Amino acid sequence: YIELHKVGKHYRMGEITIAAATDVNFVIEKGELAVITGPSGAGKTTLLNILGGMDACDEGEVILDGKAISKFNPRQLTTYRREDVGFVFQFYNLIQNLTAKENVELATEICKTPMSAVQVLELVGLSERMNNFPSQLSGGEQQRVAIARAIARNPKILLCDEPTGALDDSTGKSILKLLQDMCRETKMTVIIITHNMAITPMADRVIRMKNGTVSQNIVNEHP
Amino acid sequence: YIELHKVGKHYRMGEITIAAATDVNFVIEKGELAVITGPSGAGKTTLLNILGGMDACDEGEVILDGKAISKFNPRQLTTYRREDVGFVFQFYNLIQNLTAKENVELATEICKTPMSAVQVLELVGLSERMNNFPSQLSGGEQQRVAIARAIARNPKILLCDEPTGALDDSTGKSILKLLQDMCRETKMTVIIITHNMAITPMADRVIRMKNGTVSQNIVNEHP
Ligand SMILES: Nc1ncnc2c1ncn2[C@@H]1O[C@H](COP(=O)(O)OP(=O)(O)OP(=O)(O)O)[C@@H](O)[C@H]1O
Ligand SMILES: Nc1ncnc2c1ncn2[C@@H]1O[C@H](COP(=O)(O)OP(=O)(O)OP(=O)(O)O)[C@@H](O)[C@H]1O
Ligand SMILES: [Mg+2]
Ligand SMILES: [Mg+2]
Repeated sequence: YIELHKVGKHYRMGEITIAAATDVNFVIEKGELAVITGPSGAGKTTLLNILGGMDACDEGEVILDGKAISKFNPRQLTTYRREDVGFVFQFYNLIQNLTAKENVELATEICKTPMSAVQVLELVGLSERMNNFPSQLSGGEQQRVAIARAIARNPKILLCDEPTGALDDSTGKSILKLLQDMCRETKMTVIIITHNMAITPMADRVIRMKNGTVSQNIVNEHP
Repeated sequence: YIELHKVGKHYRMGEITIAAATDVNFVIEKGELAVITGPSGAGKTTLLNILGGMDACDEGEVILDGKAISKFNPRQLTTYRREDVGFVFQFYNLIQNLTAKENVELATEICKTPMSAVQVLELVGLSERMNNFPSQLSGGEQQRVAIARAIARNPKILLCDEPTGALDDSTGKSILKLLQDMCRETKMTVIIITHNMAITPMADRVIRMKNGTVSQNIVNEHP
């Protein structure tokens, strides 16, 4: 469903070239919950940005559902990002002067088959706080609004960069169980970047990165 | 060294009052590494903001080094924040158009006994990236700049809100070991909010919070 062939990305900074990703190869099947893990600076966010059409790779190919998104022009990428991708950013990116509920509603406005904002906010445990602004919410509460916003779009692929970083263990686990359930019920393909190794047994696939490349590709038979 | 007596903080939002902290009582000895832990929304950031003079409590007393900071006027609070406190925020708060090194240098400009920016950035493993801007750094790299910036000020108390949230296990451990060493060598009092329960054995004291109040106060004899 998702295929990466020899994907590379580098940043040129004066005389130095930083290789953020080098010769990255992997596949992810439709409806899988895949986890990308690895040390700080390994290239995880870089890969997710490429998968989400937020950034272009310099070498290699990215194919999703048969289409080569690495060859998309800007307009095709915009459509791809708007219709097919749900994104949870490493830094929550909520709109400060909209409430939690309004943040979710805005994200689903141009969506074909959105979920109800109230329902999704209940699913992440925020029914009591949905009329609050981000500045009136704790770090973990803001992170959950960001997750609700991405899920509500009912995307083909859901990309999450450290979705449980600011959550305590039990809230984090229930969020992951929620993502796992949605994965299985709606055939949504979920890719999660995390440092939390406790998550990896719940995934169908674990992609370990190191220094910009894939060091290990593990398939779990019974997650 | 640090004493909290019956500290409370609430937010009034229309008809509803949210009790962010209620009847909080604990002491922390000079030179201790204390960890505050607890579920999302428990009141941890609220407490840290009060300890750091960023926010005032509504009830109770906060005493540091014999002074009642809960009674400080705005000018005393400003001096307190500038000279005595190092703060690592839950969201990194780096200045986007200054490099990592410049961010640290700025923070130590009005400091009495700062550490060298270059040295501290080496301590957190960023000697190769100190001339980069925050947007050119990974999430974990930005978090480490924020930590370096707080440490370099050589403060009396160092307050860290989830300092290792975006770091992989091994980088996170080395950062905590660094904080633990500084605690012991410089008699700096360090207070860390974290969800990472693996950290708690390294602390001298663990304060567990739940629903705005302290549920458990544990002293480790041999951390
Ligand atoms: N705009 C940029 N310019 C230069 N270098 C960059 C840029 N963005 C990322 N990098 C570098 O590319 C490498 C990979 O970065 P990336 O953000 O993908 O890491 P990561 O695996 O997400 O790390 P973390 O766990 O710390 O968030 C890092 O060395 C980073 O410093
Ligand atoms: N400005 C505000 N207005 C209203 N309520 C607030 C405000 N700031 C915090 N709260 C509420 O106070 C409670 C405690 O918040 P706090 O940020 O201290 O939690 P926390 O323990 O840091 O949580 P997390 O682990 O999710 O970061 C939460 O229920 C939060 O929603
Ligand atoms: Mg990252
Ligand atoms: Mg918090």
